Amino acid sequence: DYVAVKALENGVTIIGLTRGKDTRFHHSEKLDKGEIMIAQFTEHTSAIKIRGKVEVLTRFGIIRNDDL
Amino acid sequence: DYVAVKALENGVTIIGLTRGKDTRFHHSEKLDKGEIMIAQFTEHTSAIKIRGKVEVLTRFGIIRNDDL
Amino acid sequence: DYVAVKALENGVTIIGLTRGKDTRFHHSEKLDKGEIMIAQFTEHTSAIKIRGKVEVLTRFGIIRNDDL
Amino acid sequence: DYVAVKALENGVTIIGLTRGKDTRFHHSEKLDKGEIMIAQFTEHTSAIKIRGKVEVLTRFGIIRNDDL
Amino acid sequence: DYVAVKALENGVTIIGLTRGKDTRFHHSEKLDKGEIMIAQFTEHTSAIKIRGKVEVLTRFGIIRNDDL
Amino acid sequence: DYVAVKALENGVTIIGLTRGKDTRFHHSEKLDKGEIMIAQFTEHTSAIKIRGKVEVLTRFGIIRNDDL
Amino acid sequence: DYVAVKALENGVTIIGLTRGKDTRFHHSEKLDKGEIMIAQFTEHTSAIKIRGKVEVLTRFGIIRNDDL
Amino acid sequence: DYVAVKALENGVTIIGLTRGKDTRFHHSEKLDKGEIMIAQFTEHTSAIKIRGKVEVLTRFGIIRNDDL
Amino acid sequence: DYVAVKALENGVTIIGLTRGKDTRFHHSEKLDKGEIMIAQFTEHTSAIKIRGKVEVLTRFGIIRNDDL
Amino acid sequence: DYVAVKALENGVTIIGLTRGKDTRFHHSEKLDKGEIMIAQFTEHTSAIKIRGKVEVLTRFGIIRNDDL
Amino acid sequence: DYVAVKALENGVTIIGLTRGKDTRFHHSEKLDKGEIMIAQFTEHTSAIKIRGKVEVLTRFGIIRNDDL
Ligand SMILES: N[C@@H](Cc1c[nH]c2ccccc12)C(=O)O
Ligand SMILES: N[C@@H](Cc1c[nH]c2ccccc12)C(=O)O
Ligand SMILES: N[C@@H](Cc1c[nH]c2ccccc12)C(=O)O
Ligand SMILES: N[C@@H](Cc1c[nH]c2ccccc12)C(=O)O
Ligand SMILES: N[C@@H](Cc1c[nH]c2ccccc12)C(=O)O
Ligand SMILES: N[C@@H](Cc1c[nH]c2ccccc12)C(=O)O
Ligand SMILES: N[C@@H](Cc1c[nH]c2ccccc12)C(=O)O
Ligand SMILES: N[C@@H](Cc1c[nH]c2ccccc12)C(=O)O
Ligand SMILES: N[C@@H](Cc1c[nH]c2ccccc12)C(=O)O
Ligand SMILES: N[C@@H](Cc1c[nH]c2ccccc12)C(=O)O
Ligand SMILES: N[C@@H](Cc1c[nH]c2ccccc12)C(=O)O
Repeated sequence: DYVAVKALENGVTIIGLTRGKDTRFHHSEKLDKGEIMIAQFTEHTSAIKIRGKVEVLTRFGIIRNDDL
Repeated sequence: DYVAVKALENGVTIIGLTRGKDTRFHHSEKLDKGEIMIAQFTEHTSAIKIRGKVEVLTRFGIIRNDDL
Repeated sequence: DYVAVKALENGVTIIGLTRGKDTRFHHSEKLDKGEIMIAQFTEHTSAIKIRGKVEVLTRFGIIRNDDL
Repeated sequence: DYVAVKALENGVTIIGLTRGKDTRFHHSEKLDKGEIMIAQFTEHTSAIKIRGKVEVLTRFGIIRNDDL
Repeated sequence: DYVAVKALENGVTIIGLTRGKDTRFHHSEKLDKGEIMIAQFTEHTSAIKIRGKVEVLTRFGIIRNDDL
Repeated sequence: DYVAVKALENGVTIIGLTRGKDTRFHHSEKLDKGEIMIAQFTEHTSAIKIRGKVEVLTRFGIIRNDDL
Repeated sequence: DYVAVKALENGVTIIGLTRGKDTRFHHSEKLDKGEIMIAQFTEHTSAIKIRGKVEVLTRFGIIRNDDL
Repeated sequence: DYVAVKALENGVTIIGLTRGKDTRFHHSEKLDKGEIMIAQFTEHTSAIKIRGKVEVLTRFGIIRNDDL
Repeated sequence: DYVAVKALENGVTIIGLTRGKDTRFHHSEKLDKGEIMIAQFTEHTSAIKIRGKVEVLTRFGIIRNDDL
Repeated sequence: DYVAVKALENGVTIIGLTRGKDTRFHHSEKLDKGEIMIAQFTEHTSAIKIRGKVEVLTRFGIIRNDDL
Repeated sequence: DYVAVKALENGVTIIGLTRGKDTRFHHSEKLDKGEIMIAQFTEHTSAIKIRGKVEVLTRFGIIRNDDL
């Protein structure tokens, strides 16, 4: 499974949280406006946190946060 | 399987409950307004509890609690 | 498989019933109004009982009990 | 696989029938009006019998018996 | 796989037929009007016979026999 | 996989044909009008033959033969 | 996988062709008008040939040959 | 997987091509008008060639060649 | 998986390309107008090339090239 | 999984990129106008690059580039 | 799983990010306007980053970034 993220502004961050007993940030990818990141869940990533204005395509629908 | 959560206000918490005989909180992730968390069920997380105003995309539909 | 529960009032309880020959309550999670719990069926939980006003999203549709 | 049952009156019973050569009742769960039970088929439960007024969500559709 | 049966009258019987070379009745469950039985196919049950007025939900559609 | 058969008249027969090199009848179940039989394909049954007026629900649609 | 055949006339034949290097007829089942045969593909049957007026339900749609 | 072929004229041929490094005809089945053949892909058949006027039901749709 | 090809003119060729490090033609099947070939991807065929006017049914839709 | 490509002009190239740590071109197939190539992802091909005017059928929809 | 990318301008880059504890760029493929790349997630690629104006077809929908 993966999610697809389109940055709607500069400075968006896609953060991978570790799988396992412990939950911490293992990677943070910076996106500028218009850049796209398609990220899987993996052996090392069991949660993804997103900061900044984005459009996210998930299996269960689309999330936008630029209207809040 | 995962769920996708969009915080509609500051101070939202996404809580992972332990898998197994015992049920307790193993992690609590704070989200500010607009932040998004996409969290899987895992070897360590068999239930997720959410506090605060959110929109949640699940396999079975969308939940919002800002109208209560 | 999981179900997603939104509490429509304070004092809602989500009860896990044990898997196996014996059927008893192994955990009861209290939810306040607006709180959301997304709970899997697991090695230890083969039935879930819910008390209080809720909206439940299941694979087979949505259940509400606030109109009874 | 599971079924989701909403009790429409007090005194509803959800009965688990044993899997195997022999078919007998191994557990009977009482539900009051509005209470919800979501019950899987399991290693020990291969049939479920329901008494009382209910709404049942199954993979193949919804059953109500309050109109009979 | 399972089927869901709602009894539309008293005295309905749900009969389990044995799996294997031999085909005979191994269990007969009586249902009164309104009672519901949800029965799986199992290691011991490869056919189900139903007598009396019922509504049956199957994967392939709904069967009623009260109009004959 | 299974098929669901509703007898539309008395004297309907559901015949199980043997799986394997040889094809012969191993069981014949009589149904009276309104009786329902839900029969799986099994280790011993790889074909099913039906005589008499019926409605049959299959994965690929419904068959009726009372209009011929 | 199986196909469901309804005979629209007397003298319909459902022929099983052998699986393997060699292709020959291993069984021919006669159907009279209105009779129904539901036949799987099996370890011994990798093709099915039908002679006579029929309606056939397959996974990919319905075939009738009575209009030719 | 299989395909279902209805002959729209006499003299239709359904040809099985061998699976493996080599591709040659291993069987050719003659169909007269109205005859139906339902043929699987198998350990020995990885391609099927059809000559003559037919209607073919495949997983991806229906092919007719009588209008060319 | 397979594709189904209907030749819309004489001299259509269906070419199998080898699976593996090396990519070359291992078989070329000639089709005359109206002939149909249904070809799987196999241990030896990981790409298929088609020359001439055809209609091709694939899992993802229909391709025609007679309008170019 | 595969994709189906129809060349809309002469000189279209379908390029296979190697699977593994290293990403390089292992094969380039030339297509003339109207020719069709249906290419799988394989042990050796984990990405496909296409140059020239084409219509591509993928699991997720159709891509054309002749309008740019 | 794969995604399909159509470059809407020159100088588009498709970047593969490494699978595992460490997240870094292992390959960057340049696309000119109209070129198409269809890229799988693999043993070595668990995230894909895209720079430049594109249309991306994913399992969950289409992303364009030329309107920002
Ligand atoms: N190396 C990471 C790459 C990755 C995948 N998904 C992510 C989401 C966020 C951040 C990094 C990632 C991993 O395999 O898990
Ligand atoms: N380390 C946690 C990360 C996580 C996944 N889903 C969660 C839900 C809530 C809190 C933490 C998580 C785990 O693998 O289980
Ligand atoms: N520790 C419990 C957590 C849980 C999952 N689903 C539940 C439903 C109700 C109560 C607790 C739970 C378990 O793994 O089973
Ligand atoms: N201990 C029981 C719990 C249960 C599951 N489904 C049920 C249905 C009815 C009664 C009890 C149950 C079991 O694992 O089987
Ligand atoms: N003990 C039976 C219970 C049962 C399941 N499905 C049934 C249908 C009819 C009668 C009994 C049953 C079994 O496991 O098979
Ligand atoms: N004993 C039989 C029961 C049966 C299943 N499906 C049938 C269809 C027809 C007749 C009998 C059956 C079997 O397991 O195969
Ligand atoms: N004995 C046969 C029965 C059968 C199944 N499908 C058929 C189709 C045609 C004729 C016979 C059959 C077999 O197992 O294969
Ligand atoms: N003996 C052949 C029968 C067959 C299956 N599909 C076919 C298609 C064409 C011709 C013959 C066949 C086989 O198992 O492969
Ligand atoms: N012998 C070939 C037959 C074949 C299957 N699909 C094809 C496509 C094109 C040409 C030949 C074929 C194989 O098994 O692979
Ligand atoms: N020999 C190649 C054939 C191939 C499949 N898909 C491709 C896409 C592009 C170029 C070549 C191919 C392989 O098995 O991988
Ligand atoms: N060699 C790479 C090829 C590749 C697949 N998907 C990609 C996405 C981006 C860049 C390269 C790739 C791999 O197998 O992983």
